[in-house]
Amino acid sequence: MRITAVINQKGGVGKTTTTVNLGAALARKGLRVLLVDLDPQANLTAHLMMDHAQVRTTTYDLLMGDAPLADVARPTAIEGLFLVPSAGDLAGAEVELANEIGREYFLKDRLQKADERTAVFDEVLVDCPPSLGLLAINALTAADEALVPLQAEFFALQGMARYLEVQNLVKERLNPNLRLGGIVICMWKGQANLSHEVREEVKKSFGEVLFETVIRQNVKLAEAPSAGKTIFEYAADSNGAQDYEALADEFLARRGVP
Amino acid sequence: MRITAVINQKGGVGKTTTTVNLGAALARKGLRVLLVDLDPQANLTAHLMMDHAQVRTTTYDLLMGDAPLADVARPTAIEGLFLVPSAGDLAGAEVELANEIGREYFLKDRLQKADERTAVFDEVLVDCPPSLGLLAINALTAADEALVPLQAEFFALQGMARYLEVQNLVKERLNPNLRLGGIVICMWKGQANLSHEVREEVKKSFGEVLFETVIRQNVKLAEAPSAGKTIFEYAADSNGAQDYEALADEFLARRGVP
Ligand SMILES: Nc1ncnc2c1ncn2[C@@H]1O[C@H](COP(=O)(O)OP(=O)(O)OP(=O)(O)O)[C@@H](O)[C@H]1O
Ligand SMILES: Nc1ncnc2c1ncn2[C@@H]1O[C@H](COP(=O)(O)OP(=O)(O)OP(=O)(O)O)[C@@H](O)[C@H]1O
Ligand SMILES: [Mg+2]
Ligand SMILES: [Mg+2]
Repeated sequence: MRITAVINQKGGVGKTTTTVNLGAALARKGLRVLLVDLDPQANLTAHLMMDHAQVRTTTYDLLMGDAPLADVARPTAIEGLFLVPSAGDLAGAEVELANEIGREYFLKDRLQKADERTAVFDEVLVDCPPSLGLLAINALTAADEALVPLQAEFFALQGMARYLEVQNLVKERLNPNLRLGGIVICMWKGQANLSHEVREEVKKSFGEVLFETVIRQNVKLAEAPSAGKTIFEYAADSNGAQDYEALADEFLARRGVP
Repeated sequence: MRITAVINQKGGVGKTTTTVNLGAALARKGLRVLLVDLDPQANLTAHLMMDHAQVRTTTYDLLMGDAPLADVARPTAIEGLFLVPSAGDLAGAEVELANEIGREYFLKDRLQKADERTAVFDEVLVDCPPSLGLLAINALTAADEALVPLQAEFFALQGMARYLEVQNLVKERLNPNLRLGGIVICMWKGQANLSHEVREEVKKSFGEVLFETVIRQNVKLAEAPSAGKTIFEYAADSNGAQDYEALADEFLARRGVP
């Protein structure tokens, strides 16, 4: 079971969109994939049409309660794709965790307590909120690697510098295994010089870490959530479906999975 | 001195872009405008090219230290436009505030302590981080009104429901004057049915609160920050400049300012 934190404190860069669609692309290749909604906004949960009435136990119960992972992870409409849904109660977790001993290890501890019912997950993707608070730190502490969606715009580079500071601290003090698995450019519009300049800058600073695959701006990706579908069910021939399929191939190739 | 919180916990919807350009448009009309960067990401500060070397006292010093507003508010390159810059130290404030008595009133208290040197500000716009944590609550507690930038995409409506819950609690318990001054649609692409559906939905739910002015998607708005300029210096004839000019007119008309 490999754990990836999908993280960037900059808002609106494609974290949730990447979690759903990369997750779905991996499930389509026969892997068993668990998505964890670690954002109190619960966009990932809404995207997969987990109507709040259906949601019994949430990420909050996993983190702060006694609910085992097997009870909280629910199947989605996509074969092989499971979700730990979140709700507004998760907003409270950040404050409640603040005074707990070992507050950074709560998620790691719960995911590792997986019993034989949940040990079958191949990949876990954790959708993070747009911040570097305790929920995001929990994700980085539990993760084998971080995947950073990035929008090729001005604020991206400043954000990366800040993110790396935090990742290095987590690696030093909480999770020595943590590595930056990849940066993926999302919402690529490619029409402005700015996008190309930022991409070059990222390539210069991060080299191989930057995925070759770029997720192009594609209105179908923005529409799919309102239909409660992943891009593969909503618009299988779209650029969005192609790009996330290509990202999944590259993601697995980096793992050495043929 | 009227205080407006520019707020939406959904990330990447145009909060910083609106704070800078609405602020600049108001300053161009002869008003004295103070922008407060309340986001540890410090995008607003970077946009106005406040090189970190120039930044001596920050929003953190204002909130947590003893620095009076007059010492922290700095002039920008734009006449009549001032900025309280932020830096990474602000990330600590959220945790430090958690155990303080009256923790929600820190910003309100500092802005109200304004002496004759700062009493001349007509408008204060506070750029909020993408969350509803203590920094955002401080902004809502200090504010006369909230301005909510909104992207006409699927997650917008779910976000608004959550936002209103929090605004109502702040109004009930901390700031009875608080009102929702306006919702402004940003990054309008208008090409997808989805955008129109969301806009209709918002109109239905919020009526007059929704600004007539819509900020269209315009690459010049995304480029201006890399030049350290507002849209009016960077591309005065662009859609972006027109739209933020129109927003400023509507913003003032709502105040009854001729
Ligand atoms: N490649 C793309 N093309 C077009 N629209 C996209 C693309 N990726 C994401 N979007 C849309 O852009 C918006 C922001 O994306 P998303 O919500 O996934 O970002 P996020 O980083 O998870 O945001 P937050 O910081 O609020 O968690 C959403 O409305 C989404 O549907
Ligand atoms: N109308 C617009 N047209 C084109 N690009 C825009 C527009 N408004 C904002 N942008 C760009 O979109 C990105 C997100 O905008 P911005 O950073 O202002 O949002 P935000 O809500 O402040 O984000 P955060 O939640 O991270 O604070 C930025 O790169 C910005 O330059
Ligand atoms: Mg998200
Ligand atoms: Mg911002």
